[in-house]
Amino acid sequence: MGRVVSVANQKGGVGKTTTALNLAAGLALAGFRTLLVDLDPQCNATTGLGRQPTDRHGLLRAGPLRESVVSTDLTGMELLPGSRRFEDVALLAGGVEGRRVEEHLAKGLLSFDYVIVDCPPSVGKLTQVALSTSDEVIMPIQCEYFAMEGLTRMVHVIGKIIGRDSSRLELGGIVLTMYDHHLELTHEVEKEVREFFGDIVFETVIPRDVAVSEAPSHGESVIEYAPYSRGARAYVELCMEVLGRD
Amino acid sequence: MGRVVSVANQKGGVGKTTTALNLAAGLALAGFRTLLVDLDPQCNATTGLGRQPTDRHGLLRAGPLRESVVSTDLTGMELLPGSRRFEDVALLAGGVEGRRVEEHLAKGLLSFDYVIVDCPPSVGKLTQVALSTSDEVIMPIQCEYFAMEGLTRMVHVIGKIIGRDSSRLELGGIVLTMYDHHLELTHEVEKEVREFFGDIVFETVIPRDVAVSEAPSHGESVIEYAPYSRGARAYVELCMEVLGRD
Ligand SMILES: Nc1ncnc2c1ncn2[C@@H]1O[C@H](COP(=O)(O)OP(=O)(O)OP(=O)(O)O)[C@@H](O)[C@H]1O
Ligand SMILES: Nc1ncnc2c1ncn2[C@@H]1O[C@H](COP(=O)(O)OP(=O)(O)OP(=O)(O)O)[C@@H](O)[C@H]1O
Ligand SMILES: [Mg+2]
Ligand SMILES: [Mg+2]
Repeated sequence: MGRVVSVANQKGGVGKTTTALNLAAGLALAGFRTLLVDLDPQCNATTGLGRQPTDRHGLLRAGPLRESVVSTDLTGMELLPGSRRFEDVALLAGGVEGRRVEEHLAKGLLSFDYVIVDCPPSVGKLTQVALSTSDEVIMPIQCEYFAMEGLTRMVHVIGKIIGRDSSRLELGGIVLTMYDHHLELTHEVEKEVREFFGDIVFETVIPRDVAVSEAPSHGESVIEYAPYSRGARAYVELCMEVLGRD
Repeated sequence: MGRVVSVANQKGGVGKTTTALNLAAGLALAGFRTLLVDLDPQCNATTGLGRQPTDRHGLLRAGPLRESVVSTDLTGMELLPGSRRFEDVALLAGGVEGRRVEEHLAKGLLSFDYVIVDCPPSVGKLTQVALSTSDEVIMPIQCEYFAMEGLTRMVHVIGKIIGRDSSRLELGGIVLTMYDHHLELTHEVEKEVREFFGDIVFETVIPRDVAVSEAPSHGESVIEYAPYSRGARAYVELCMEVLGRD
C-alpha cells in the first residue's frame, strides 16, 4: 500500500502545487511509482503537466479509479486530473461522496508507492477529506510576514484529524519556499518558523528561482525542465529528505 | 452611498490583500472616508493593519455594523475585522445569514465614500456574496503562468452575477502585480492579459518590491511605511486610476 501525502496550507500562493508536482516527479525519477492527485478546482497541477481537467472528478466516478488516471510525460508518474466544476468540489467534500473519496483514496491506489495530493488554499471540507485519508501532510510556507499568521489554524485542524481514531495522519514536515537569502524578511521568517516548529521543518529550503515558475508553461516539473537550476536541485534534495523520514 | 469595491481572484497569493489594503489607504490619504472589510478567514487584512480578528464577524452581528468597525492608525480609514472561526465563514456564505450580509453591506455603510472588500482565494459562496453586493470588482493577477488559468472561471462567475437583475456589479479592472520587468515570463503574461482583456487592464502595474511585503509586519500600508518605494508609488498611481474610472 502506497503512502498518501497531502500538500496543504490555507494561505494562497505559497507553492503547494509546485511542491506537490515536483515532489511527485522527484519520487518517480527515484524509481517509485507515483500518482499526483489534483484536488484543487483551479486544476493547476493538471495544467502544469500539460493535461486537461476532467468534467467529472475521478474520485466521484463509481468505476475503478484506474479508469480516470492518465499518464504524464514522465515514466513512473501518473495523474488523477482535477475538475473545475464547482458541483464536483462540493460533492467531493460532502457526506456520502466524501466517504467515496476516502474509499477510493484508501483502496483504489494500491498499485502506487506514493500518492501526492495537491490541496486548494483552504482548511475547508475538501482539504479535511484529503487529510483524513493521508499518512502525512507537508506544509509549504512562504518566507513572508503573512506566512505565520494562518499556520496556527492549519496546525489546529491537522491536530484534530490526527487525534481521530480512524486517522493515520502524521505531520510530514514544513518546507520553506520562495526563499531569497538577500532579503532580511526571509531570514526573520525562517528563524521564527525553525524556533517554533524545530525538527519538523525540513533542512532543505526551496529558493525563489524563475526556472520553477517557467516549468509549468512547458508542462514539466522543474527537475525535467531545468535540471541544473537551483530550484530543481532543491526539490531533488527535498525528495531525499522526505524518503529519509519515511 | 459609498462605492463597494471587492478585490477577488480564486488564485492564491496574487496580491488581493495587499491591493485591498493599499487601495483603501491610498483613498483615505486622498481624503475619502474608507472602510476595509476583511472577508477572508485568514484575516491577513486585519493583522496587516496591526489589529486583532474578532470572535464573531461584524457582518453576522445583529446590531448596527458601526459597533464592529475599528479605527486604524491612518485617519480616514477604518476596518471591519475578519474572523478565523470556520462557523462564521460558513454562516456568512449561507442562506439567511447571507442575506444579513447583503443588508449590512447595502445599508450599514452609508457613512463611507469607499468600502473595499478583501476576499478569500476562492469563487465559492463567500466571494459570491461579496460580489453580489459590490459596485465593482478589481482582480489582481500575478505575472505567472498559472495566472491566466483560473481567470476564465472567475470571469464566468462575475459575468453570472453581473447578469442578475438585483446586481449593480461592474468589472472595475485587472491589475498586474508582482511585476518583475527583468523576467521574460512577466512580459509574456502581460502581453497575453492585455491582448485578452484590453482596456479593462489598468495601465499601472505593481512591481515586486520587498517594501510591500515588509509593510504588514509594521501594521501599515506600504504608502505609509515606505512612501518613496516603487511599490508605494505604484499603489498611489493605481488609486488615481481607480478614481479616474469611477
Ligand atoms: N521556488 C519558486 N521560485 C519561483 N516561483 C515559484 C516558486 N515556487 C512557486 N513559484 C510560483 O509562485 C506561484 C505560486 O505557486 P503555486 O501556484 O505552486 O502556489 P499554491 O500554494 O499552489 O497556490 P494556490 O494557493 O493558488 O493553490 C506560481 O506561479 C509558481 O510558479
Ligand atoms: N508587489 C509586491 N512585491 C512584493 N511582495 C508582494 C507584493 N504584493 C504582495 N506581496 C507579498 O506576496 C504575498 C502574497 O500577497 P497577498 O497575501 O496580498 O496575496 P493574496 O492574494 O491576498 O493571498 P491569499 O490568496 O492567501 O488571500 C504576501 O506575503 C505579500 O506581502
Ligand atoms: Mg495550488
Ligand atoms: Mg489575502
